[in-house]
Amino acid sequence: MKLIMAIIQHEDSLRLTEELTKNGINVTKLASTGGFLRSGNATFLIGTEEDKVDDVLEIIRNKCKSRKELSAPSAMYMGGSTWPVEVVVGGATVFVMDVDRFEKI
Amino acid sequence: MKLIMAIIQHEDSLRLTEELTKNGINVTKLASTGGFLRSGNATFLIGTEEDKVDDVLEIIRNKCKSRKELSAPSAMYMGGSTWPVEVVVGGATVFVMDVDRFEKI
Amino acid sequence: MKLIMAIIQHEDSLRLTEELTKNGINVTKLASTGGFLRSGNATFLIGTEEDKVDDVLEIIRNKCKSRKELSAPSAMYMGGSTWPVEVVVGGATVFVMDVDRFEKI
Ligand SMILES: Nc1ncnc2c1ncn2[C@@H]1O[C@@H]2COP(=O)(O)O[C@H]3[C@@H](O)[C@H](n4cnc5c(N)ncnc54)O[C@@H]3COP(=O)(O)O[C@H]2[C@H]1O
Ligand SMILES: Nc1ncnc2c1ncn2[C@@H]1O[C@@H]2COP(=O)(O)O[C@H]3[C@@H](O)[C@H](n4cnc5c(N)ncnc54)O[C@@H]3COP(=O)(O)O[C@H]2[C@H]1O
Ligand SMILES: Nc1ncnc2c1ncn2[C@@H]1O[C@@H]2COP(=O)(O)O[C@H]3[C@@H](O)[C@H](n4cnc5c(N)ncnc54)O[C@@H]3COP(=O)(O)O[C@H]2[C@H]1O
Repeated sequence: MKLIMAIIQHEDSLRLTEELTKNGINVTKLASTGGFLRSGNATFLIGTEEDKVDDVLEIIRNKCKSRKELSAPSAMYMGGSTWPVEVVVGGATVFVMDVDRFEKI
Repeated sequence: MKLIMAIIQHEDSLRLTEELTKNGINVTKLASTGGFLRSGNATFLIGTEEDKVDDVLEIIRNKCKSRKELSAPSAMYMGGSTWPVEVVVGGATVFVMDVDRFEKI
Repeated sequence: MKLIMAIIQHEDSLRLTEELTKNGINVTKLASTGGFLRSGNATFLIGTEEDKVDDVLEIIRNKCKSRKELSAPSAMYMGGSTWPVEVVVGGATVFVMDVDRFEKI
């Protein structure tokens, strides 16, 4: 059993949920916020057998698009500049982790 | 150290929190949503020593009940039917994961 | 790749986010609730290379302070007493976990 934690953009959340459910893949969604842009995104928890991990990643690749966003001025600590800067937000940031034990109670 | 991630039904959240606290078990709760029924549930994060994992699972088993729910019509992508279908929602879906390092700062 | 899950106090969330971003460390924030005090706190997800884990922990140590809080009466299941009791809430509770696979899609 593996746990996939995928941080995706708010705009793709519904489309991805529908596609996962259509393929019989269970998912739990958490509302989250990005540290840099401070805007709402979504963190998906997907527990799945190891041999299905690639299928899930393929679905995420098909349903989650990268977009250009303007960073909020408050986010520009780096160079101290206060002008909004354009950043590319990727389709998904995905962590696949090992699960010792899985139980349905 | 292990991290237990337990997805439980909204109705059992308070009762489970009280029982865990009564047994001196620390817990952090996250509001979450199920992918299929789209209704609110709860994801519990419980960091505990390996020899206490079975105790925690026993408490979850005692406090979290399975229930019959009607699936929202919008959730029925599978066969294309739009009639609500009865599903059994289990007491808890539990992932136990290994923790490399645990620190209280 | 490691995933750091840090549960921190609400009051330190903004300061910690700014410091992590200033150091080029990506973070995703989840709103959470403590099991004992029942008050809102924050769970940070930080995916980072293994050789940067100590830097991240150092930033958390610098930006997250422990505080004395009064426990809500409802939280006192332990001895049955209903008087609020003073507890020390630590700066952060931190889990570092191994990541099998990391992908930016
Ligand atoms: N210090 C910095 N300087 C300049 N540009 C920066 C930056 N930090 C982030 N960015 C840019 O801003 C986008 C949005 O970041 P945000 O933190 O709001 O939202 C992030 C965050 O919520 C999450 N994320 C990404 N990498 C992560 C990691 N290693 N650990 C935890 N969460 C991560 O995924 C969302 C999208 O990330 P993505 O990399 O596609 O897109 C990022 C990246 O292109
Ligand atoms: N492997 C996994 N990874 C991540 N999270 C997981 C998971 N397995 C379960 N969950 C979480 O636990 C909740 C209850 O799941 P359970 O399997 O007991 O109860 C499920 C199951 O009986 C049924 N169900 C789920 N997906 C289905 C599908 N594609 N077709 C038919 N029935 C489905 O609907 C109930 C509610 O599902 P919902 O998604 O709303 O809510 C799920 C979801 O939030
Ligand atoms: N092993 C673990 N797994 C998952 N999450 C964990 C955890 N250890 C700590 N946390 C999270 O970190 C918050 C702060 O914990 P801390 O131990 O510093 O500070 C704690 C501790 O000093 C005290 N406390 C917690 N449980 C207690 C109990 N059963 N009896 C007496 N004091 C308790 O109350 C403070 C606030 O606790 P609260 O539950 O509201 O909030 C907790 C909880 O959200």
